[in-house]
Amino acid sequence: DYICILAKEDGVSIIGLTRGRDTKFHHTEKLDNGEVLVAQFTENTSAIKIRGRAVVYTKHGEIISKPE
Amino acid sequence: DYICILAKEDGVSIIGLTRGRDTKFHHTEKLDNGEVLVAQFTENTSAIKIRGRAVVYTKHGEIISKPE
Amino acid sequence: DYICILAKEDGVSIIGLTRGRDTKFHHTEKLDNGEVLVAQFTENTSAIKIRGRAVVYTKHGEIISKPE
Amino acid sequence: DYICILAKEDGVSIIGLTRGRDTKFHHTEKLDNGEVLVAQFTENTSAIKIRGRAVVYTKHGEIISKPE
Amino acid sequence: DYICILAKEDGVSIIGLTRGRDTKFHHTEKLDNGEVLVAQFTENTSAIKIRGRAVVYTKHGEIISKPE
Amino acid sequence: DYICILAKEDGVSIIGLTRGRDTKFHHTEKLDNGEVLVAQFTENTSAIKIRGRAVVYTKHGEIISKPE
Amino acid sequence: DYICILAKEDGVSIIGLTRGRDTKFHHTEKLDNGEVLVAQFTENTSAIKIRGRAVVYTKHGEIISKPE
Amino acid sequence: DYICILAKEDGVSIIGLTRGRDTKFHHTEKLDNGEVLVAQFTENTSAIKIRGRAVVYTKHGEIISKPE
Amino acid sequence: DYICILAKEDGVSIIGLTRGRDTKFHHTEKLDNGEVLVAQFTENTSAIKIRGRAVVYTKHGEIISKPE
Amino acid sequence: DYICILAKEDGVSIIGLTRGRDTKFHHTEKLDNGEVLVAQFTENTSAIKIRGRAVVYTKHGEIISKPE
Amino acid sequence: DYICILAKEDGVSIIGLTRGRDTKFHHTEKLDNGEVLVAQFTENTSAIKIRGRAVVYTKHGEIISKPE
Ligand SMILES: N[C@@H](Cc1c[nH]c2ccccc12)C(=O)O
Ligand SMILES: N[C@@H](Cc1c[nH]c2ccccc12)C(=O)O
Ligand SMILES: N[C@@H](Cc1c[nH]c2ccccc12)C(=O)O
Ligand SMILES: N[C@@H](Cc1c[nH]c2ccccc12)C(=O)O
Ligand SMILES: N[C@@H](Cc1c[nH]c2ccccc12)C(=O)O
Ligand SMILES: N[C@@H](Cc1c[nH]c2ccccc12)C(=O)O
Ligand SMILES: N[C@@H](Cc1c[nH]c2ccccc12)C(=O)O
Ligand SMILES: N[C@@H](Cc1c[nH]c2ccccc12)C(=O)O
Ligand SMILES: N[C@@H](Cc1c[nH]c2ccccc12)C(=O)O
Ligand SMILES: N[C@@H](Cc1c[nH]c2ccccc12)C(=O)O
Ligand SMILES: N[C@@H](Cc1c[nH]c2ccccc12)C(=O)O
Repeated sequence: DYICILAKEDGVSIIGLTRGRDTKFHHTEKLDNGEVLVAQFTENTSAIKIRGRAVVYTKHGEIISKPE
Repeated sequence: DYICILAKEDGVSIIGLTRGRDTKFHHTEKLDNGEVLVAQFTENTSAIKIRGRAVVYTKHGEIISKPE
Repeated sequence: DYICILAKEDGVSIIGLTRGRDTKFHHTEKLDNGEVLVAQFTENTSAIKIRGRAVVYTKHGEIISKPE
Repeated sequence: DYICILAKEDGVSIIGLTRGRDTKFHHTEKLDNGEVLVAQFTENTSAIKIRGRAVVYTKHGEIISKPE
Repeated sequence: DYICILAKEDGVSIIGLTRGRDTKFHHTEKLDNGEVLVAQFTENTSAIKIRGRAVVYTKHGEIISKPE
Repeated sequence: DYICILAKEDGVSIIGLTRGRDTKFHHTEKLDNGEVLVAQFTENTSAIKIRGRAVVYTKHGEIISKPE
Repeated sequence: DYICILAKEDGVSIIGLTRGRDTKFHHTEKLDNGEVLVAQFTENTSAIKIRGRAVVYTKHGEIISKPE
Repeated sequence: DYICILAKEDGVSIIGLTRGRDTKFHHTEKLDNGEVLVAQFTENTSAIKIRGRAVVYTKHGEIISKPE
Repeated sequence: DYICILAKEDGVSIIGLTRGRDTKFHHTEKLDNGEVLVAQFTENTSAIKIRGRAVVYTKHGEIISKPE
Repeated sequence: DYICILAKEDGVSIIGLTRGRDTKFHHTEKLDNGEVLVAQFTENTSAIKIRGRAVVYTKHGEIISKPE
Repeated sequence: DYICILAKEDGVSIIGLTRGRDTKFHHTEKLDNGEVLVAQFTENTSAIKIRGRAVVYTKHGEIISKPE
């Protein structure tokens, strides 16, 4: 399973949350406008948070974060 | 299996409920308006509760929490 | 496998029934109007009962509990 | 695998039949009008009997028990 | 794998045939008009026989036993 | 995997052929008009023969044995 | 995996070919007009030959052997 | 996985090629016009060659060998 | 997984490339016009090259090699 | 699981991010205009970042990076 | 999983990139115009690069490398 994020502005944050009893931010990947990140769920990442204007492509459809 | 939540107002709570004999809140992730969380079911999370105005994307369709 | 419940009134009960030879209520999650619970079947939960007015999203379609 | 039952009258019975060489009733869950039960097949339950007026949602479609 | 049977008259018989080298009747579940049985294939049941007027819901479609 | 047989006359034979190096008839289930048999392939049954007028429901469609 | 054969004349032959380094005929099942055989691939049968007029139902569609 | 071959002339050859480092012909099954062979890929057969006029039914569609 | 090749001229080459660190040609099967080869990927074959005019049937559609 | 990238300008970067607790860039593959890279998720790569103008083909659809 | 490449000019390069911590070119297969290569992902190949004018058939659709 993976999701895709297309940044629609500079400084979009893709934050990986830790798997396990604790839930912390283990990594933040910064995207500039037009950059794409394709990210899996992994042994270390069981939730992903997106901040900033972007299109998030998932198996449940496309979601626009920080819509107008 | 994962679900996606797009917050439609500030202060939306995504609450993870523990897997196992007991059912407690183990983590609450706060989302501001426009932020997105993509969250899996895991060894530690077997139920997820959503409070506040949001769109919840699941394999059974889109659900609007706290609709007008 | 999971189901989703969108409460349409305050005080909706989502009741987990125990897996195994005995069938008892092991947990009741109360939802207020507009709140959403996404709940899996687990090692401890093999049946789920819903009381009160809600929309239940399942792989067999949407079911309205306590319809008008 | 699970099925869903929406009771359409008070006193609907959802009966679990035992898995194994013997076939007995191990549990009866009573539903009042409008209540919903989502029930899996399990190590202990290999057949489910429904008595009273209800809608039964299964992978083979919706079945109305005790139709008019 | 399971099938569903909706009885359309009193006294419908759902007969479980034994799995293994021998084929015998190990259990007969009687249904009255309007009652529903949802029954799996199991370690003990590898064939199911239906006598009387009923609708049988299977992955290959709906079959009406003892049609007019 | 299972198939369904709806007998359209009395005396329809559903014959189980043995799995293994030898191919013999291990069981014949007789159906009267309107009766239904739902039968799996098993450790003991790797082929099924149908004699008499019936509708055979399979994953490849419906087959009418002994058509007019 | 199984195939279905509906004989359209008397004396149709369904021949099982052996699995393994050698390929021999291990069994021939004779069908009369209107009879149906539903046959799996097995540990002993890795190819099936059909002689005579019949309809062969497979996952790739229906094939008419010895067409007019 | 299996393929089906319907011979459209006498003397159609279905040739099994060996699995492994070497590729040789291990068996040739001759079909007369109208005969059908349903053949699996196996531990011994990893490629199948068809010579003569026939219809070859595969998961990628129907192929006519030695077309007019 | 297998692909099918229908030769559209004499002398079509179906070349098996070795699996592993080295990539060499381990077998070339020659097809004459109208002949068909159905070939799997195997422990020894992880790539297949086609030279000459043919139709190649794959899960991604039909490809015409050496088109006009 | 794999994704495909078609570069629409020179100097497109396909960056592999490491799987595990740390998230670093382990490899950058440079593509010139018109070149294609088909890349899997692997034991070493759990996220892929794309910089520059390209079309990214994924199971969730086609994404244009650095759109006009 | 495999992809197909149909060369649309002479000298098309299909390059296999190594699986593992390092990413190097382990093999380049040269195709002339009209030749087809069907190539799997393997223990040794986790990414494939295509240079030159070709049609690349993948599960995400057809991609034209070095389009006009
Ligand atoms: N550490 C949590 C992270 C998480 C996943 N899904 C969640 C849903 C709600 C809250 C937290 C989470 C876990 O692995 O389970
Ligand atoms: N602790 C419970 C949480 C839960 C999952 N699904 C439920 C349904 C109803 C009530 C509680 C639950 C369990 O793992 O089973
Ligand atoms: N304890 C029961 C709960 C149950 C599941 N499905 C049921 C159907 C009917 C009655 C009870 C049940 C079991 O695990 O099997
Ligand atoms: N004890 C039986 C219950 C059962 C399941 N399916 C049936 C069909 C017919 C009669 C009984 C059954 C068994 O586990 O097999
Ligand atoms: N005892 C038989 C029952 C059976 C299953 N499918 C059949 C088809 C025909 C006749 C008998 C059967 C078996 O397990 O195999
Ligand atoms: N004993 C045979 C029965 C059989 C299955 N499929 C067949 C096809 C043709 C002839 C016989 C068979 C076997 O298990 O393989
Ligand atoms: N004995 C052969 C039978 C066979 C299966 N598929 C074939 C295709 C062609 C020729 C023979 C066969 C085998 O198991 O492999
Ligand atoms: N012996 C070869 C046969 C083969 C299968 N697919 C092929 C494709 C091309 C050439 C040969 C083959 C193998 O098992 O791999
Ligand atoms: N020996 C290589 C063959 C190969 C498969 N897919 C490829 C793609 C490109 C180049 C070579 C290949 C391997 O098994 O991996
Ligand atoms: N090292 C991380 C890389 C990663 C995958 N998905 C992510 C999502 C967000 C942030 C980082 C990641 C991991 O394997 O889990
Ligand atoms: N050696 C790398 C090759 C690779 C696969 N997918 C990638 C994506 C981006 C960069 C490199 C790669 C690996 O196996 O993981």
